Amino acid sequence: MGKIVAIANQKGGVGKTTTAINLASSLAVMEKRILIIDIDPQANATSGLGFDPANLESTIYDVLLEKIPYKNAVQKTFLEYLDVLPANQELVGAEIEMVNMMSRETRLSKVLKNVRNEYEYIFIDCPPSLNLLTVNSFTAGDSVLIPIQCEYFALEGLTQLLYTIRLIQRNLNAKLDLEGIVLTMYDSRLNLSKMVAEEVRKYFGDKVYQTVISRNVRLGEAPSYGQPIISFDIHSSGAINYMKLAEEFIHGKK
Amino acid sequence: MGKIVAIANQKGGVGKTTTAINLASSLAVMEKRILIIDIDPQANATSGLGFDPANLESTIYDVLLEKIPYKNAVQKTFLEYLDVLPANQELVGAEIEMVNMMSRETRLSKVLKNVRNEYEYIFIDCPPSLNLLTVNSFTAGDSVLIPIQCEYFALEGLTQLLYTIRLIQRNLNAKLDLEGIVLTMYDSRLNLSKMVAEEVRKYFGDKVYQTVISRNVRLGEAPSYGQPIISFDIHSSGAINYMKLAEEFIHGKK
Ligand SMILES: Nc1ncnc2c1ncn2[C@@H]1O[C@H](COP(=O)(O)OP(=O)(O)OP(=O)(O)O)[C@@H](O)[C@H]1O
Ligand SMILES: Nc1ncnc2c1ncn2[C@@H]1O[C@H](COP(=O)(O)OP(=O)(O)OP(=O)(O)O)[C@@H](O)[C@H]1O
Ligand SMILES: [Mg+2]
Ligand SMILES: [Mg+2]
Repeated sequence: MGKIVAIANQKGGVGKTTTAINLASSLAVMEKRILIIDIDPQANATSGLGFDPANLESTIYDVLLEKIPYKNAVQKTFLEYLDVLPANQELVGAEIEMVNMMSRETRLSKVLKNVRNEYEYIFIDCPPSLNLLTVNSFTAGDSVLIPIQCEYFALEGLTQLLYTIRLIQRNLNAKLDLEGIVLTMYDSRLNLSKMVAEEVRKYFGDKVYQTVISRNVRLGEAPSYGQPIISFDIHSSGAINYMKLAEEFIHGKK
Repeated sequence: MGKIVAIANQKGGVGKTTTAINLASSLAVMEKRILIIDIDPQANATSGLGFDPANLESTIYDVLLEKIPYKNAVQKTFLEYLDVLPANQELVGAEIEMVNMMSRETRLSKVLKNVRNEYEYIFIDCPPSLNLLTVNSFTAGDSVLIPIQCEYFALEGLTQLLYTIRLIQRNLNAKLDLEGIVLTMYDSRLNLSKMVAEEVRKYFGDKVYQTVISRNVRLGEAPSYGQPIISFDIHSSGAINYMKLAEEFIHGKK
């Protein structure tokens, strides 16, 4: 039985998409069958894997709003065990379109009913906002993986995020769990990075992965070639960090 | 007559809040009367200026939803010419609460009717999303200032943002203009930074400020002390960059 993991944090630019693409592809290389669902209208996970959001037959928008089967929108990638359910900018309108629909929070969980039989892990790359698309991801998900950038503002939004997760657990999805917290863009030369990392470990203890993702320009370059880091530059610190994270993710850190 | 400038980009973590705080405070030091409006539920501009979002009598939420006069929520800062209209996490609910209201897109412009008489520049720090709060800011604003991070994904979302601005110009606010584009987190050692900066200047020509904001850790440290860079470390490259940007902003770059 597969597991659905939402990758979320309403703070922008903290490494949600980079973690979705690179954790998923590291697991795919370990021959785990993986699906990435891009539910962000920016469609960065879609383009970061080499697809052009403007030229797709069908996307998550059609699955959510028109209720076509999710399989019709899934795209294969050049990694055998990695598929992607892409997004495009039509998704910008989904929020407003869904607000007045019946059971607007559970549309995604309904359309993903059988996905756990097809894949071992399903990662949902969320937008930087606690909106209906993120709420749908929390309702459909088994757990939430939270990337936290080693910067001051990154600490601020955590209470809001945890509050939203608790709201979903109480009202929409009792089984939703915190999968873990991964520290990103860590720069060992900066006190700021060290300070934030210490604070996060102090509050969240063993919910924080031992593996820390360091700042590495190759992670920023890889998406412009439409590739995950593992195929773009397997010797980079970024690739090593994400492969280690994938190991820790599978074998359970806590 | 004052000017309302929305600082927006739906891509997360590109330096919207950092630009709002530091451009505004550099102008305040030049004795221009400045108001920062924080319309992001993360309330980073509020906390970055030393306020605790959880301990405020009234915020932009009360102004937008309860219609209290904006002056009742304005806070003075330790810079004589800089005030802030703060946010807190109540704003998370504003989106859904406003969707079914009459003229939901023009609520902010109505409550800010007289603000141009009180301040020379009013900067609105927007959330990383093209949602109703951002649409309200575009409807109330005279122009949009777009920070662009020198990273690959930063280029992806621009068409969506420009499309939204055109929609607002056509349907809600014909006078809305593009104030300018500022390149942020530039690292002169990285080809990625150079490549993105070149692309942006190619497409946008003289709409792009000459001043580039370099990556500078002091900009990331300043908010943890609740201070703009100009009072936290006036000799830092971050402070010099934002003071130069303020000069260029006032004297018109183009
Ligand atoms: N460890 C890292 N080292 C260097 N650059 C990184 C790292 N992780 C992410 N980046 C870069 O930082 C930027 C932000 O990362 P990313 O887009 O993954 O964040 P996000 O949380 O998905 O953003 P959004 O909130 O807009 O969805 C991107 O340009 C990405 O390439
Ligand atoms: N020039 C810079 N050099 C170094 N760090 C920077 C710079 N500009 C911003 N930062 C840091 O990068 C992070 C993202 O910046 P900021 O929060 O201003 O972006 P934002 O666009 O407002 O994010 P959001 O989309 O979440 O609102 C912050 O931690 C900030 O302190
Ligand atoms: Mg993303
Ligand atoms: Mg911000």
